[in-house]
Amino acid sequence: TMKQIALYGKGGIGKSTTSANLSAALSDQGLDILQIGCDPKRDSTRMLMHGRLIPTVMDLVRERGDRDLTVGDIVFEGYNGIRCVEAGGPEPGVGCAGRGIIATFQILERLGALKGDIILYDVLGDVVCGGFAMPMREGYAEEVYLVTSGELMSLYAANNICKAIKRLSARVKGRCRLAGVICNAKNIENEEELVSDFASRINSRMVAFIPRDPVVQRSELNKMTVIEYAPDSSQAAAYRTLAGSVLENTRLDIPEPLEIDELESLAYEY
Amino acid sequence: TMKQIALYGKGGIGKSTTSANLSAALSDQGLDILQIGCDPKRDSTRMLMHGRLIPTVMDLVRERGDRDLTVGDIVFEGYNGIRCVEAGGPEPGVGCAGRGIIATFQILERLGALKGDIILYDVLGDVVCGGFAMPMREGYAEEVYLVTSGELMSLYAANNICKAIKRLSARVKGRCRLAGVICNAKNIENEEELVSDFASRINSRMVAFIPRDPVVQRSELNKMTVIEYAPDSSQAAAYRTLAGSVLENTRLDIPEPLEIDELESLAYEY
Ligand SMILES: Nc1ncnc2c1ncn2[C@@H]1O[C@H](COP(=O)(O)OP(=O)(O)O)[C@@H](O)[C@H]1O
Ligand SMILES: Nc1ncnc2c1ncn2[C@@H]1O[C@H](COP(=O)(O)OP(=O)(O)O)[C@@H](O)[C@H]1O
Ligand code: SF4
Ligand SMILES: [Mg+2]
Ligand SMILES: [Mg+2]
Repeated sequence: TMKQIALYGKGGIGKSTTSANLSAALSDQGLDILQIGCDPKRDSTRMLMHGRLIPTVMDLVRERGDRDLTVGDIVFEGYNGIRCVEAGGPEPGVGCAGRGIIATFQILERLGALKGDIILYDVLGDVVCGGFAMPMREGYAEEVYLVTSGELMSLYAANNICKAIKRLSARVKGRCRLAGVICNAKNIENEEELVSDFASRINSRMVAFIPRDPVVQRSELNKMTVIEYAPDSSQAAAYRTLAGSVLENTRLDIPEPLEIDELESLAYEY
Repeated sequence: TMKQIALYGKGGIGKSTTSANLSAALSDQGLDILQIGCDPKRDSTRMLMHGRLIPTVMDLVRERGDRDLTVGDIVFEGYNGIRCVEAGGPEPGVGCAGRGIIATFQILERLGALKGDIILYDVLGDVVCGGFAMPMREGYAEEVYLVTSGELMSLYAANNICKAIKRLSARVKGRCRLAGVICNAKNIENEEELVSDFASRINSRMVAFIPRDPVVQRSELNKMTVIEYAPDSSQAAAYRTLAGSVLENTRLDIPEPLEIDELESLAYEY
């Protein structure tokens, strides 16, 4: 059956880098992958598209309406046949990102393009409003992975996402569950222990520890994922290990968010 | 008359660091300052409050309703008498950040606390939806400063904010105008020329170039602004110069946003 997973986390934490490399590693195993960027930055699929910022669904809907859009207008084939979509951002100053994200999913569904072995949603997690929670509320993102580092503010964002998952998991449509925590390292002291401790306190577990490695920047300069640019690197191996964990994962939990003072004392403990 | 200014920019670009130091520099000139954080991270006023994350208005409204809130519940005095408020984030998964921000302003108005020589709004600019544009739509943020670096994605966020200002400047209530561009350096090649060029192409100007300086991290470790921790440093001088420019500024423009390909070629040119 089709697996629908979402990566949520603070802006700049490494969601898109992790998503693109995860998609690439999964496609190397022969799986049919659809990656949908749900961040107004619209750069989720950039490294899969060799540096190109593909047209966004929201821009196209604003220019031409959604009636006559075709699959070819909004779905682009990137590295290894991975299908790429960018939802884009709301109409500046007036729109709602949530309405645009849902509209994107409904258009893909209507066109019969919301399919694959795995659909990967890359979603901004700074603002856990009704808008950005749409992929969870409407039952699209069934397995949520939190991307975080050991920094207090990125744990704070991850904890907020847990509050949303907990609240939404009680809804009929909400099949959303927390599938695990991915630590994308920022090289702070005792980071692996800290994030692993955080993960178990919120009733989950750390499923991957991705080192901070300059090969990521070198791959970006060459407009490729690490999987494509440096397939034999230890960093590519880390993304492949993550791909294996995602495929094998059967643990889906309802998280237990922490209070702010518990979060602060956890961060200071390490 | 009271000046109402807002700093908008991409997450992590340095809005809160710049806001807190700007407020501190302005308060050193004897001015009465109110700083309001409008970012779910709720850490806008942290260095003014010696490391404390003050209670947010949205959390208090969710716990106790807004009827019986007093000024003492939501306004905290920080460095040099600067009054600090944090709007906080929406109810995770269901709320809208915009409704919370507006509710915060209305509660402060009702309590007679939305006053001072300068009110400084520190607003997230990654998502320029109707929610985060509220300070501009409702006529609170009259002078908007864009905080950006020379990186493509931070210029992209700044350009999106310009689209919102342009669109909202035509409304009756919308007195919002672009007052200038603040470059918070990330030490990329030819950054000052690039950001200055960007500013003039959008019909504005660069009002400050703030160096990237490790004294910011040292001040943070001591839970203070640079103005308080290292008042004689060149970095403190840069924030004081910004304060002077903000006080003297009379230029308020309606911006002309760039197309995405013009933005990309500008970034690659440098
Ligand atoms: N494991 C890593 N090692 C080194 N740099 C990284 C790593 N993960 C992300 N980065 C860097 O961080 C930047 C931001 O990551 P990105 O994936 O765009 O974040 P997000 O999608 O969460 O906003 C990228 O440009 C990339 O260079
Ligand atoms: N001029 C600067 N020099 C060095 N570091 C800076 C500077 N401005 C910001 N920073 C660093 O960047 C981080 C993010 O800045 P912050 O003000 O929190 O961003 P924002 O409010 O836009 O999310 C801060 O923790 C600070 O350490
Ligand atoms: S729900 Fe979220 S995305 Fe929509 S307008 Fe409100 S803050 Fe913006
Ligand atoms: Mg991203
Ligand atoms: Mg901030």
